[in-house]
Amino acid sequence: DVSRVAGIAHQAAVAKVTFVALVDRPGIAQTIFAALTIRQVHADLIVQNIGHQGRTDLSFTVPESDMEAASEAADEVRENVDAQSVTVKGGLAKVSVVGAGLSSSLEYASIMVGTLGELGINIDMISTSGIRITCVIDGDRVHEAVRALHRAFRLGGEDSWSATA
Amino acid sequence: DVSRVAGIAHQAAVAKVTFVALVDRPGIAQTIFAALTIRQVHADLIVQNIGHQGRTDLSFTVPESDMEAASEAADEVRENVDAQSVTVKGGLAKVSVVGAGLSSSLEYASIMVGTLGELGINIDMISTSGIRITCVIDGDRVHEAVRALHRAFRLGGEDSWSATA
Ligand SMILES: C[C@@H](O)[C@H](N)C(=O)O
Ligand SMILES: C[C@@H](O)[C@H](N)C(=O)O
Repeated sequence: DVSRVAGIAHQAAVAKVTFVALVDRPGIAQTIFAALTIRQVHADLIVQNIGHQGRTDLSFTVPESDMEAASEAADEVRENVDAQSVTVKGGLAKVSVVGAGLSSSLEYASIMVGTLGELGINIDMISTSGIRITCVIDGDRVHEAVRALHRAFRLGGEDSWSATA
Repeated sequence: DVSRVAGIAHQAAVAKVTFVALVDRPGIAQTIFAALTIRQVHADLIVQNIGHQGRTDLSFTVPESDMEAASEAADEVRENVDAQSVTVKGGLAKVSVVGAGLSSSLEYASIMVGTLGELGINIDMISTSGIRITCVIDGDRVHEAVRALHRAFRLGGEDSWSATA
């Protein structure tokens, strides 16, 4: 039942900045975001997953046009949070399935990642909420992904918008 | 300017299942979600961040009442996705700041993680979208966190709801 899906959103020219292996203790994320806020870095998506041996990675996406500034800001904070390194990757895109109650079943996420998997598109990051499932993928594949997701969720061409995915 | 924040949502009794170090190639997420869908596992939050040396972790949260079933389902799929292990952690909670246009500035995320950092509450996972910033934290600290976030975002007691954070 794909009726819960309202549309497909996408955003091209996305970059990702990652603090690799930072210390996983209270106050570390605070140090990072306070420093990035002062430098007026605008992050779209922020993702942190499980840590291992007391360290974890924290990533955020920015428009590719902000990649330089974001990377510089992250480098300045790196030592304060004892991150092993800061990595930056451009040429990415975000693609999102948008609707209501998408987390009521894994069916929606399954159709989305299944569609990308069939096309051989690797998923670089995943972030979901009740109304949105977002995958970060290679920027070269975004239009192909959007078209295929339209078909998979039986949407017309007009149910698509480019902006904040 | 905290006027964009509509309220604080939280969900107690949350568990997290993680596929540790699975192969980072197309179709892997598809295999996972197809298998979990068949077994009717309901995941709230799905997070995957950057990979290292061709492997990455993929986590999802479930209500603690589904922890057993979710962990068994994940174990059955583990070999198909060549994950080093599957870990399960209960006793967690989700707390979310909810509003519109929250990704317009890192200020909101910064106040949220700053509030948790001041209390010495460790952030286990982070996931954001334009209308929601969610942190997974230790379940014992959820009520303290919700109260402090109300103060930090200058909300009245009635701007809070417990449900899908
Ligand atoms: C890594 C970072 O999120 C840390 N766990 C914190 O609470 O600040
Ligand atoms: C790890 C998993 O997301 C993989 N990258 C995939 O595309 O399926």
